[in-house]
Amino acid sequence: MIELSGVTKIYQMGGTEVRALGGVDLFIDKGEMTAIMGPSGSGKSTLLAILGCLDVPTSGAYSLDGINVEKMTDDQLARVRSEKIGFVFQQFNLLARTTALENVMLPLIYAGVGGRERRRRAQAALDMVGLSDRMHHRPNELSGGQQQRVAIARALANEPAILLADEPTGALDSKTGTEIIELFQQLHRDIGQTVIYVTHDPFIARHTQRIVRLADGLVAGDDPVAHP
Amino acid sequence: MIELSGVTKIYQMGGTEVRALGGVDLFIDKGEMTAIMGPSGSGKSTLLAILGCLDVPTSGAYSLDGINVEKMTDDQLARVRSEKIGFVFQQFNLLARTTALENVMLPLIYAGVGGRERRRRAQAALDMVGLSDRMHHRPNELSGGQQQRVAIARALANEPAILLADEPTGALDSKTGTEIIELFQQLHRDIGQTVIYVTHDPFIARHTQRIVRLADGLVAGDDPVAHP
Ligand SMILES: Nc1ncnc2c1ncn2[C@@H]1O[C@H](COP(=O)(O)OP(=O)(O)OP(=O)(O)O)[C@@H](O)[C@H]1O
Ligand SMILES: Nc1ncnc2c1ncn2[C@@H]1O[C@H](COP(=O)(O)OP(=O)(O)OP(=O)(O)O)[C@@H](O)[C@H]1O
Ligand SMILES: [Mg+2]
Ligand SMILES: [Mg+2]
Repeated sequence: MIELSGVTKIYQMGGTEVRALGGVDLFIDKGEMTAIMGPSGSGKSTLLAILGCLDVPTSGAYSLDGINVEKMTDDQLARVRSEKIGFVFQQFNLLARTTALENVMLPLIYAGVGGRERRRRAQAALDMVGLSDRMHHRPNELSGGQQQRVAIARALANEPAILLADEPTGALDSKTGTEIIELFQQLHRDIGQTVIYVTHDPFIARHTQRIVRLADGLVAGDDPVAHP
Repeated sequence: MIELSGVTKIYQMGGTEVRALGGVDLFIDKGEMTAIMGPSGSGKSTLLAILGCLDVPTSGAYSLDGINVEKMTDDQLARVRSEKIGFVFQQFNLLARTTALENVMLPLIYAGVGGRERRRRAQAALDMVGLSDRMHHRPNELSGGQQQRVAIARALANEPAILLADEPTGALDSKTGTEIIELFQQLHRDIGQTVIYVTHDPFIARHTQRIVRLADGLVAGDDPVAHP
């Protein structure tokens, strides 16, 4: 389903080289639920961006459902993203001038969903994350954790086959964070979603089947979770 | 030192009213170290912005070192902020087009610190948060946790009398987060800094002398910590 081989990401900065990823091999099956952990700067967001077809490796290969991603055109990448992938960004990346509801409807527009169904699905997604009473607020009229939950609702609204989430509970208190990760578990069970999330929180990471650990741009550990 | 009486913050949205703060009384002594906790949307960032003179109450009074803040002019507020307060924003608010070092030097410029001393202090602050090797990166060339640490270094560079931090470890792994909060404890001890930070993490909150809990815009609890 997801196969990375020898993936590197190297930034040239003047005379020096920053190795964000130094050669990652990773195999993730359809329908698996995986957490990615590691220290600040270890390459987690970089890895997730490559998995989500938002960035390309410097070298190495990425095969998604048997298709070589690094060989795709921009149009093909855009189609994969809108059809298969829901992405929650570490810093949310909401559109500032539109409401929570409009932000959540956006991927549904790209997916060609009609007007009434779009509104219904977006409202349902916002309801799932506890924000029905904040639908018409713009991002600067929302708290940090509310913005994060809008970003989550936006990623879920199209019921994507693959959910990628970068620290989805980072701005949330433990009760709200647990509710969100239990929502991910439920979608994973009910619609067989492949879920990959980055987290710093060991308690949140234990809600998965497997934990991949990064350190300095390399996989340092890859272990099953005893009781997800 | 810090005295809030009957502080409210009310937003008018079309026909409805959002009570971000519904009447807060709070007394914080010079040199105290306090954590503010509470669910997402309970008013923590709103409270911190008022304490940091970045926002004004809808009603109620704020007395800082015996001076009525809600009666100050914009110029007086700006001077209080640059002389007394270091603020770490929940979403960092770094300048996108300037490097980490330049971002950290900015408050030192406002405080009238000379060129060479500014550079020395900014480098020392970045070193304290473990980012000496990322000084010349711009924010989009830094990981989420590295950006957060730049925001922290910026707040500390001027050795402010009052440090206000909105979820300063939210984007950090537990080891790096603990290092940061121990740094706050050390400054609190060594220079008698008044430290107030918002956190969702109960482990991080226990590194203080006192925990204030908000719920729905009101103080719901205010208790000493047994072993800070
Ligand atoms: N400009 C605004 N207009 C309307 N409502 C607002 C505005 N800013 C904040 N709010 C509302 O005020 C409430 C408190 O917001 P605040 O940012 O203080 O919460 P918080 O405790 O920091 O939450 P979090 O833990 O999610 O960061 C929220 O319910 C939010 O929706
Ligand atoms: N555009 C860039 N140019 C240069 N270096 C970069 C760039 N983007 C990221 N980096 C570096 O690559 C490394 C990995 O970054 P990444 O964002 O993947 O880390 P992370 O594991 O997500 O960290 P965090 O937990 O702090 O979010 C970091 O050391 C960062 O400084
Ligand atoms: Mg990251
Ligand atoms: Mg907040």
